[in-house]
Parts: sequence; C-alpha cells; structure tokens
Amino acid sequence: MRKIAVLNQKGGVGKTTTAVNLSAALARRGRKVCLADLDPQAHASLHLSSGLRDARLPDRNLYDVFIHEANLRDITQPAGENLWVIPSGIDLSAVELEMAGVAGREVILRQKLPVIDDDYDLLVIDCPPSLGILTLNALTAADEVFIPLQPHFLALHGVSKLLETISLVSQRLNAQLTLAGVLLCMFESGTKLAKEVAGDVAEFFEQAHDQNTPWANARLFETKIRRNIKLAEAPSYGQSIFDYAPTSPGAQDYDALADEVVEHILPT
Amino acid sequence: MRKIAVLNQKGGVGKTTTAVNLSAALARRGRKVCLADLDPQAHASLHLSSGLRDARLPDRNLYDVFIHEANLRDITQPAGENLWVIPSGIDLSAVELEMAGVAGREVILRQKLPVIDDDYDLLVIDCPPSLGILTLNALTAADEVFIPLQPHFLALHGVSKLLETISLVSQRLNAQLTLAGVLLCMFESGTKLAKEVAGDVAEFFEQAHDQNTPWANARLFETKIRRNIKLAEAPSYGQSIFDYAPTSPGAQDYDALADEVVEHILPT
Ligand SMILES: Nc1ncnc2c1ncn2[C@@H]1O[C@H](COP(=O)(O)OP(=O)(O)OP(=O)(O)O)[C@@H](O)[C@H]1O
Ligand SMILES: Nc1ncnc2c1ncn2[C@@H]1O[C@H](COP(=O)(O)OP(=O)(O)OP(=O)(O)O)[C@@H](O)[C@H]1O
Ligand SMILES: [Mg+2]
Ligand SMILES: [Mg+2]
Repeated sequence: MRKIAVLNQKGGVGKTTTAVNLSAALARRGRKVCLADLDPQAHASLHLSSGLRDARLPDRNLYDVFIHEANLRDITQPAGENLWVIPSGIDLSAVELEMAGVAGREVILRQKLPVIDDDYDLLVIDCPPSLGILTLNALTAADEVFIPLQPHFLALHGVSKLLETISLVSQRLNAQLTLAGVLLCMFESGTKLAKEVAGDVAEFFEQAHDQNTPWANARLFETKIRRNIKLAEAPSYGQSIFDYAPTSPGAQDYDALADEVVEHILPT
Repeated sequence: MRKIAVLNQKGGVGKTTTAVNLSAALARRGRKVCLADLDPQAHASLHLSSGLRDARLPDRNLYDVFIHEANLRDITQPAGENLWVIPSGIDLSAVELEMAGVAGREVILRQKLPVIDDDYDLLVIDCPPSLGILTLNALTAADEVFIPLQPHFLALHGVSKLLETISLVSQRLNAQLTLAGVLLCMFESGTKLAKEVAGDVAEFFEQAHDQNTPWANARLFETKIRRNIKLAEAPSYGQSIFDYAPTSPGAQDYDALADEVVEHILPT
C-alpha cells in the first residue's frame, strides 16, 4: 500500500479538495483508495459521507484509534466504488493536548497501518493546517508527501518551513519519507502573481535536483488546478467533482493530475 | 483600548488580510491601532514589516512575552502612521506544547495588556487557523470577535463550533467577550454558492437576535470583501491595500468596512 500525505501548514490552499478529488480520480481508474482524514475539522470526511447535509460524522473515528487503541478496520467507512474513508471527528483536536508528553505519540498512526496494508493500493492522508502531532503522524506514516500550494505571496516562505520539517522527520523518524510533488492549486490563470510564484516554485525545485535531500526528486506537477467554483460546490452534495460536475475545469484538472500521478508517481 | 480578535479556525478565509487592512484603514482615519500577530506563521507581521522581501522577522517577538515574561512595549514595532505591530515569530508554535499543563496559560496575553492600555485606541489580534492556546489567549484578551467567513460550504459548520468556543470562554474566562461581527470575505459575486451561504449566515444571525448569547448583537457586515487579486499582491510589497492599490475593489471594500466599523462598533 502506497501512502501519500497531503500537507501544507498554510490554511485553505486546497489540501482537502486535492485529497478528496485525487482519491476519487484514482478510484475511478480502478485503484483501491483509502482516504484518512487527520483534520479535526473533518472536511474530507464530511465531503465524502452520505450524511452530509446534516454534517453528521460517525461516532467512532480516528480519535478512538489515537486515544482508545481502536483498530483502523473497525472505523473505516465505504465512500464509493474503490473508495473508503477513515473519518475524523471533532475530538481529534484533543489529541494534541492529550498526547503531550506521551512517548511515541508521533508514530501512532504508523503502528496501526499494517492491519490494512493489503486492503488498499493507496492511502491518502489529509492533514490540518499545522505542523503539530497529527501532521507528524501523517509524516511518519507516509512514504510520500504532496504539497498543494496557492500561488500567492509567502507560499514559498511556508514551503521552506515545511521542507525543514520533512527533513527532520526523514532523518529521525522515517527514513523513507520523500516529497513526491508540489501542486499549484486555486490557480488564477492570467494574474501575474500566479505566474511569478509558479516561476519561483519551479526554480526552487530545479535547483534542488542535485542535492541529497528528501525533495531532490520532487516534481512540480505540470497540472495546475485552476480556480473553479464547482470545486467549492461539490462538497455540499457529498460528491467528488467527477460526480457533481464531470465536464467542469475542476474535473478536467483533477483528471489530468491523476494521469500525471499514475504515470510518474504510482507504479502500475 | 478596544480589543478585537479576528478569528476563524478554518484556514485561508481572510483573517490576516482583514486584520491588516482594517487596521490600516482605521489608522488612516486617525485611530491609534496596534496589530498583535498571534499566528506562528507570522503573515500579518511579514505583511507590515519593512524587511519583507527577505521575510525577516524581529528576533524578539510574542514568543518572548509568552515564555520569557517579556514586556509588550519592548517588542512592539512601528508599522506606519498611527499603526504599530506586535510581531509573531516561528517559535510561537512551541507555545502550545511548552505551555501544556501550565496553569493560567489561556490568560497570559490579557495579563500583559494593561501596560499598553493607554498607548492605543484599538488592539487588533490576528489568530491562527485553530482553537488552541494561542487563539484562547486572543479570546480571553479581547472584548469583541470578528469572524471572517468565506461563503463556501461548511462555513456555517465551522462557525457554530467557533460560537461554542466563544460561549465557553465568555462563561468561564471572559465575561465581556461578545461577537461583534461576521464578515464575508473572498466573496465571488455572481456565484450562487456565495449567495446561498450569505443567505444562510444572515438567517442564522437574525434568529440569534433574541437569545441571551454572546452573538445576540452580532452584525453580519453589509460590506462584503470581494475577491480581488490586488489584496493577494499587496503583502509582497509590504503595503496595505491603500498604499499598494488605492483605487482597487479591495481598497474600496476595506474602506467601506472601516466606515461600518466606525459607525456601528467603535464609539468615536
Ligand atoms: N480550485 C478551486 N477553485 C475554487 N474553490 C476551491 C478550489 N480548491 C478549493 N476550493 C475551495 O476553497 C476552500 C478551501 O479549500 P480546502 O478546504 O480544500 O483547503 P485546505 O487547505 O484543505 O484548508 P484547511 O487548511 O482549512 O484544511 C474550500 O471551500 C474549497 O471548496
Ligand atoms: N478578497 C481577497 N481576494 C483575493 N485574495 C485574497 C483575498 N483575501 C485574502 N486573499 C489572499 O488569500 C490568501 C489567504 O488569505 P489570508 O492569509 O488573509 O487568510 P487567513 O484566514 O489569515 O489564513 P490562515 O488560516 O492561514 O491564517 C492570502 O494569500 C491572501 O493574500
Ligand atoms: Mg483541509
Ligand atoms: Mg492568517
């Protein structure tokens, strides 16, 4: 089972939208995909749960795995063909405080994964906008990181802090962690800001190529996810963009991303 | 000194952009405004600091106030006419962990405020996208809360969780805390999603009016901050929208907001 963590400590850059729609796109291509929602705000879980209109989440969720030693299989829910979700719940926000000082708190999720390792081809982990215990659990559990990036000012400033964290985790806690790709999201084509930041990001990762770092082979995805209101509407119908608006630019872009991921990141 | 906390645990909804530009607008109207940056990502500090291009922050910042008992006056920096900033720094992210279990950790900022109470007319506090210790410090220090809201799905879902937190803080830690206003940001006029969510928010706060809650008198600002790329460009020049693009829709909207705040929220 390949394990991808979708990370960026900056808020509202498209982590959840990417985790959900990329998972859905790969499920449509026949991969068995499990989406783990590590964000206490639970937007990925709400996006894919059929009880969406009343925003109701399952009682048993990742909190029970972290605090009460529950089994991942017990809390996993089906979310569509080839797609499953390991839901979050609001109690998950207590994990940071309840686990302060607990030895091994950064590797709890990783220790739970073997039991589902043969169930799926791919695990996609959606993270909260922070670099706390929950995100660290994603980084120690994952093989690869995807960083969604809104091409606005300070995007690179945040990424260098994130790369520092990836570097520390790969040195101390998870030697197989690498940065697989950076994805420009909410791309406002036609604005010079987007072009400039996209150029800066491309340059940064080209220069990284000869170094011995976890991002030496990182791909700046050619696919850019353009701003498209359909992507913001889809969650209220409990649907991926492919069910909600299959011919929209949002669907085209996440389809193109899935093709790029299949070709360059996932072996067949 | 009036104290306004700008809060929303959802990421990327316009907290920092609002904290910075509303502060700048009120400073232009002759108010002495101090902007306190409680977000370890320090975007408000970077937005207003002249060392912006190299994204350099002062060595002494709010971290020293929380952990080393520094005085707020020692770390405050001028940021323009009638405008000062109490900067953040990356170490601020350690506060959550270093203060776990420390008694009174939710009221540290409040205890430091008396020394600057006569220096300014208004303190505006920018918060991170979470409901942790830093945001709690803002809630116990403030008289009023402004909630920037992106009119997307789940915006109301997040707000009700936030109102719960405001309610708890006002009952247990800060009896004068109220919700002053909700501000629709990144408003994509012309989309039905924005209209629907704006309608839901308006309805929610109308129904709240007769109850005995901290949001009974909350205002849904008539001003909506429209999506405008100039607002995203201004930080890279270290300028408020009024210096960077004074005739842009972003400047018009934050000016209109400032007028609404002066008329309905701040006494002259
Ligand atoms: N390309 C896009 N076009 C239009 N709206 C988008 C796009 N991508 C995401 N959105 C919307 O923008 C908002 C923020 O996106 P999203 O929730 O995916 O970001 P996030 O990084 O997961 O945020 P958080 O940091 O709070 O977890 C959501 O309402 C989402 O529906
Ligand atoms: N009305 C707007 N039009 C266009 N861009 C905007 C607007 N408001 C904010 N932005 C941009 O969107 C991004 C997110 O906004 P901002 O940083 O203010 O949100 P935030 O709520 O403070 O985020 P965080 O949760 O990470 O602290 C920034 O790059 C900002 O410049
Ligand atoms: Mg998210
Ligand atoms: Mg902010």
